[in-house]
Parts: sequence; structure tokens; C-alpha cells
Amino acid sequence: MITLKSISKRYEMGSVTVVALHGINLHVDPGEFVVVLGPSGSGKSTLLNMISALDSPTEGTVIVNGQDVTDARQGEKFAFRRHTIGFIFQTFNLFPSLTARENVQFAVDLRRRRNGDSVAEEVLESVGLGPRMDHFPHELSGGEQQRVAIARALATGNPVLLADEPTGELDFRTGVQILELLEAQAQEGKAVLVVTHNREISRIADRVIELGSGEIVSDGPPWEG
Amino acid sequence: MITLKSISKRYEMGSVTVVALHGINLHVDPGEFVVVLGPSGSGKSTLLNMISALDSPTEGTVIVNGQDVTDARQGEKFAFRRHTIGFIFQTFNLFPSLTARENVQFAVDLRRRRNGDSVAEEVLESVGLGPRMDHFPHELSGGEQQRVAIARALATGNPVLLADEPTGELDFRTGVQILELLEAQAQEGKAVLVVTHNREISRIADRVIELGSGEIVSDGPPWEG
Ligand SMILES: Nc1ncnc2c1ncn2[C@@H]1O[C@H](COP(=O)(O)OP(=O)(O)OP(=O)(O)O)[C@@H](O)[C@H]1O
Ligand SMILES: Nc1ncnc2c1ncn2[C@@H]1O[C@H](COP(=O)(O)OP(=O)(O)OP(=O)(O)O)[C@@H](O)[C@H]1O
Ligand SMILES: [Mg+2]
Ligand SMILES: [Mg+2]
Repeated sequence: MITLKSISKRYEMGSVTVVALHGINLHVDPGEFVVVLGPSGSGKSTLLNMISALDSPTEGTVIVNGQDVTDARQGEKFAFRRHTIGFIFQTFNLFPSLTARENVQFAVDLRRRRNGDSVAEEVLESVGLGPRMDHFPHELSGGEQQRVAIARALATGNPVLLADEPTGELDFRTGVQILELLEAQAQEGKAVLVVTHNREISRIADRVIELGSGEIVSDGPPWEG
Repeated sequence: MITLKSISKRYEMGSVTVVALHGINLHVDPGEFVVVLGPSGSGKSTLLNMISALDSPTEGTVIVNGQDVTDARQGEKFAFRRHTIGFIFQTFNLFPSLTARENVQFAVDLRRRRNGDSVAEEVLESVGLGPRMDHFPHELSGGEQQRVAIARALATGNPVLLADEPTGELDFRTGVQILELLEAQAQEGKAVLVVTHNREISRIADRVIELGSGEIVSDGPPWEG
């Protein structure tokens, strides 16, 4: 489902070159629940930006769901994301002028599904926001906004689910509920990649990839430790 | 330093009333390092908004650093925040068109300190962002942006420091470094209040306040558990 070959990403900033990723080879099968761990600035968000074609690599190849998106044009990348990727951003990226329900419906509409309304309601219930569907992002707490962003990605029904710190703003109990939802998506055959620095989360994954200064330092089953 | 008397905060949303806080009595002395724990939506950010006069209570009184700010006018609240409060927001709130250094200088300039430049540099070094001072927020990772927001609050030198999830985007090691900085501020005599749902953090506090559905459910030394 996801294949990255020798991916590097560098940012040239005047005389300074920032290496965000270097020599990344990665393959994720459908149905796999993978956690990516790493310190702040180690390249986690950049990795998700490569897989979702939100940003282009400096070197290497990105193939997702059989499609090579490395050099795709903007229009192709937009269509690819719409049909293939469900993304939970680190900064939520909700539309402030839409309610929780409308934010989720917008994502579902993108896939032109007939049952947009009921899907949006179902997913918002599943993240514990049933009573708050018609409230706006500024009327919700930080964790509640994050849960709207999670519901939006789940509602797309897309085969690849990318989550950047999906429980950063949530308490342990609420966080566990969200992880169970993501795990269920993997069991339905989606490829699920969760970026986090919370080691508790890595225990439930099938595989844990550790990033350090832009390189994969380990890749295997979660530590029992 | 901080005194809240019978604080309640309600939001009327058509036929629904959301109770964010109810009957909160709280006193924090200078030099105290207090952690506020609680699930998503339990009222943590609302509590900080009351103390910093960013929002007004529905009932009750707010007195900080000897000043009753409950019914203060906008201009008085602005001056109060500028001289009394250092705030680390849950959503960072950096100025996107200013570099990391300029974001911090802006906060220091507000206090009209002569040494604005060197203070900004010192604080950014202390959060590990020395080499990235002249980069813009969109050129930094989530955790790096959070560290700029932390540096900005530290740079004010104000007597009350409020932090909403200061380590939510940081790995454990970077998070510990930040907590040590906040603890050092308390030892210098500032009143420090850190909102989080990370129980590890509560171990290093002097006091842990647990919030549940807008009420204080416990207040005492950290659990040894
Ligand atoms: N402007 C608003 N209008 C309506 N309800 C609001 C508003 N701001 C906050 N609330 C509600 O008040 C309650 C407390 O919100 P608050 O932001 O204080 O929670 P929190 O403990 O900080 O949660 P989190 O851990 O998710 O950030 C929540 O149910 C929230 O939806
Ligand atoms: N547009 C950009 N310009 C310059 N450098 C960038 C840019 N985006 C990211 N970087 C740098 O690339 C490195 C990796 O960033 P990335 O956002 O992937 O980190 P991360 O692992 O997600 O960190 P965090 O846990 O703090 O979110 C960082 O050093 C960051 O400053
Ligand atoms: Mg990131
Ligand atoms: Mg909050």
C-alpha cells in the first residue's frame, strides 16, 4: 500500500541546509498498524507529508496504493489525496466557519458519498462528540477540536490513514478510545500510520519505526519494555 | 498571587447551556509549581482564561498579584496581562510573519526592556532552538513551534506563568527539559500553573489539582503512585 524508496528531504535556507529526512526506505501493507516514534524535529511530520504528497521529496520515489505520486502535478496530487488518504494534522486544520458536523461532511462530500449526513453523525458519535456536532471549532476545547479532526479523517473511508499526534491533546482514557478506533480501521484492511512521541501508544501497534535526525534507526515489533 | 472565589463559567448556546467551570475556589502562592490535570473538556483551558482575564467568569471574583480583574475594562486587562502574565497557549499563537527571534522579542518589547535582543537569544538557546532563531513558524516542526511559544512566555519575566499543555507536542526528553525550566521559574518566586493530562508531569509539581466536568475534584501533593 505504501512504498518509499531512498527518500531524502532537504530545506535550503540561505547558507544553512536543514536535512529533514535522509535515505528513508519504507513499505507498509494494507491492514498494518504502524507507529512512528521520534524526538521533536526528527522528521515525523515530514514523513507523513511525503506519503500524502503534501510535499515533494528532494530525492527518491513515493508509491501509494499502486500510484507513483513523486512527480505528479498538483491536480493529480489533490485527486490522489481525496480518494486515498485520510489525514489527521498535528494542528487540526479545521474550517473555523463550519460546525463540527459540517467539517466532517465536507470531507465526506469530497468522496461524493450519498449518505454524507449519516456518516458524519456516526463518526462524531464514535469520538464522543454527539452533543457538540453543531458547535464551531472556537466553541470546543483543544481535545474536542482534535477529535473533530479525527472524525473527519475516519469519515473519508480512504484506504490509507495518516495521523500526526492524534492524542497529543487528549487525556489517557479519551486517547485509548481513539486508538481503538484507528486499530479497528487497520483490522478492516486500511494501512494506518500514527506519528507520536507517546511510547504507551506504540505498545498496541503491529510495528514501531523509530526516527532520529531524519533517518530510520529501528523498525520492528513494539518493545515489551 | 492568584485567588479565585466561587468562579463559574457557562456558555449559553441556544437551548443548550454548557457549564465549563462551576464553583471554583483556588489560591496559588508565589513560588508554587501547580499542575492541573483533567480529561478533555473538563475546563482546564477555561480556568487559565479566567486567571489571565482573557475571558470573564459568569460568577465569582478573580484577584491576581493583588489586582481584582473580574470587571476590569479591556484596556486594563491588556496592561494587566502585559505586566503580570506569561502565557503558553495550547495552540501556540505565534505570529506567522515573524521569525522565532522576533516572536520572542515582541513579548520582551511589550515590557520595554532595554536588553530585548540578548534576552530573546538566551531564552531560545535555553529551549534548544539556538540554530533556528531566524526561521519562521512554518519552517519549524510542531514541537519546535511549541518551544518558541514557551520561550516567549519565559522572556516576559512576569510574576505569573500559565502553561496550557506545554509538552503536548514534545518527546519525553525534550519535555523534561522544558519542565525543568518552568520549575526553575517557580524557584525564582513566580507562581507557575501547568495544565496537562500527562500524569508523569504531575510528579514534579508541588501541588496537583484534578478537574472533572468543571469542578475541582482533588487538590494536594502529587500521588506517589
Ligand atoms: N466558546 C465556547 N463556547 C461554548 N462552549 C465552550 C467554549 N469554550 C469552551 N467550551 C466548552 O467548555 C468545556 C471546557 O472547555 P476547556 O477548553 O476548558 O476544556 P479543556 O479541559 O481545556 O479540554 P482539552 O484537554 O480538550 O483542551 C468544554 O466542554 C468546551 O466544549
Ligand atoms: N518548511 C521548512 N523549512 C525548513 N525546515 C523545515 C521545514 N519543515 C520542517 N523543517 C525542519 O525539518 C525537521 C523535521 O521537521 P518535522 O516537522 O518533520 O519534525 P517532527 O518530527 O514532526 O517534530 P515534532 O515532534 O516537533 O512535530 C525539523 O528540524 C524542522 O525544523
Ligand atoms: Mg511534527
Ligand atoms: Mg484545553
